[in-house]
Amino acid sequence: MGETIAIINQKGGCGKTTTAVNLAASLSKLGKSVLLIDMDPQGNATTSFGINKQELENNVYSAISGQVSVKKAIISTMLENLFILPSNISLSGVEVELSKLDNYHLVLKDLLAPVKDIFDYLIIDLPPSLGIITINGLVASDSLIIPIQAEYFALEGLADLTNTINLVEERLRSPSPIKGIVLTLYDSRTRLAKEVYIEVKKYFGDKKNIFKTVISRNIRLAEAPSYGIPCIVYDEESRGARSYLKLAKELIDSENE
Amino acid sequence: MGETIAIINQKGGCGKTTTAVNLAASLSKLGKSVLLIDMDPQGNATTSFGINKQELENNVYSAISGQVSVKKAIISTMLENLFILPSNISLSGVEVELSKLDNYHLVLKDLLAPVKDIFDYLIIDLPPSLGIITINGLVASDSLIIPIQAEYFALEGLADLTNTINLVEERLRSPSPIKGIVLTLYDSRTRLAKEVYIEVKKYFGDKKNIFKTVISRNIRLAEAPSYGIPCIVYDEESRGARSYLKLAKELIDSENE
Ligand SMILES: Nc1ncnc2c1ncn2[C@@H]1O[C@H](COP(=O)(O)OP(=O)(O)OP(=O)(O)O)[C@@H](O)[C@H]1O
Ligand SMILES: Nc1ncnc2c1ncn2[C@@H]1O[C@H](COP(=O)(O)OP(=O)(O)OP(=O)(O)O)[C@@H](O)[C@H]1O
Ligand SMILES: [Mg+2]
Ligand SMILES: [Mg+2]
Repeated sequence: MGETIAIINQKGGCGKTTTAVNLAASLSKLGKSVLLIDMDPQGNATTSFGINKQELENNVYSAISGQVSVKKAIISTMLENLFILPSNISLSGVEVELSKLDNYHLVLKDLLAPVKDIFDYLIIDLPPSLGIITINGLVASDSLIIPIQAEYFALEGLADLTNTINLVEERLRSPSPIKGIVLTLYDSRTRLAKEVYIEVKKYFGDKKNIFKTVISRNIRLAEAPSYGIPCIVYDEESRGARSYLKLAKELIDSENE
Repeated sequence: MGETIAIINQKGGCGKTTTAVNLAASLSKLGKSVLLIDMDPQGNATTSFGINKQELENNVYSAISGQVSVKKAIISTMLENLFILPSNISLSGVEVELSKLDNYHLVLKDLLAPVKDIFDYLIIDLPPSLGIITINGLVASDSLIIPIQAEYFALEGLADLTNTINLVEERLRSPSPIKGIVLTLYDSRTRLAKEVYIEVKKYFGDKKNIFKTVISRNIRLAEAPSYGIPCIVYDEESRGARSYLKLAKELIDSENE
């Protein structure tokens, strides 16, 4: 039975896509079968695998709108155990369209149901907002990973994010426990990063929620997407690739506890 | 007659709020009267001035929904010539509400009409999306400034952004010329930054659209919001504060050409 994990944070640029892509790639390298679902109209997770967004025959929007089955929209990547449900700007129309449906919040969960058992992990990349696409991501997921950039605005957004998670749990009866918080773009030389890290620990209380693995700023993570390959393929020895492999191992270990 | 400038880019974390806040503060230091409009439900521009988002009596949403006049929702800041129309998470409900109106795209333009002539500049901070709030920002503005982080995903998003700008111009008959592109979070030590800069110049063709001022990465810009003051107040001598002052001067000079 596959575990569906949504990578969520409405703050822009905090490393959601970089985490979704490199965590999915690392899990597949560790022998897990993984489906990466790009639920961001920007399609950054899709282009991170060298896929031409404009020329896609099928994508997550054509599957959601019923033009094609989800199985037909899934494509393989250069990694053996890793598949992707790609997206492009066509997905941006879905928020207004879904808002007219009664069960607008179950659309993604229902779409993924036929393929959930084929994979060990289903990783969902979400856009920087708390709208209907993100609500769908919350309802479809079994658990959440929250990437937090160690900067001030990230702290500001935590209350809005946890409020939304709690609302979905109460009103839509769809709990998604937080699997973990991962510090991203971490620059240990700055006082700001350390201060924010301390505040994040205070905010989330018991330590079990914060991954021990911290993802430092590493230029190889930012370069890899321009070559259309995940960092573990672009530069396996880089600090960035090794951090995400470590995060993947920490994630798998936490399942066995 | 005030000029309304929207700071726009759907890519998250590219420096929209940092540019809106520090450009507005710099223009006010140069003697211009400025209104900063926070159209992002995250409310980062609002908290950049030490304003408690949760305790706000009035905000841009209460003005848009007609509970209070726009004049009553505007508050002063620590800078003499700078005022702000603040926001908080209450704004996130507006996209679905406005989608039901025929003139959904004119709401912000009509809201600002009574105050447009009171200021020299009205600067609009927008969220990381191309939804109804951003469309309102495009229609309400006379011109646009596009902050671009010198990284790969920023290039990916340019086509979607310029398509949206052109659509609003043709379908909603509301042209907003691009006043300029500003490179943000620029790290001149990396090859990636230089490569992206070259690609951006290729994409936008004639040089006149790209501001000569490049905003380098400078930790003081990221620290200032945690003290609730713009960088020019937090550390006037910092590279970050000086870059935005230079950008403000370049903007004013371009008006006089
Ligand atoms: N650890 C890191 N080291 C260096 N660069 C990074 C790292 N993580 C992310 N980046 C870069 O920072 C930028 C923002 O990251 P990314 O796009 O993954 O964030 P996001 O949260 O998905 O953004 P959005 O809100 O737009 O979806 C990208 O250019 C990415 O390449
Ligand atoms: N030139 C800079 N030097 C250092 N830090 C910066 C700079 N510009 C922005 N930052 C920091 O980078 C992060 C992203 O910037 P900011 O929040 O302004 O981007 P944004 O485009 O408004 O994000 P969003 O898409 O979430 O609205 C913030 O933590 C900010 O403090
Ligand atoms: Mg992303
Ligand atoms: Mg912002």
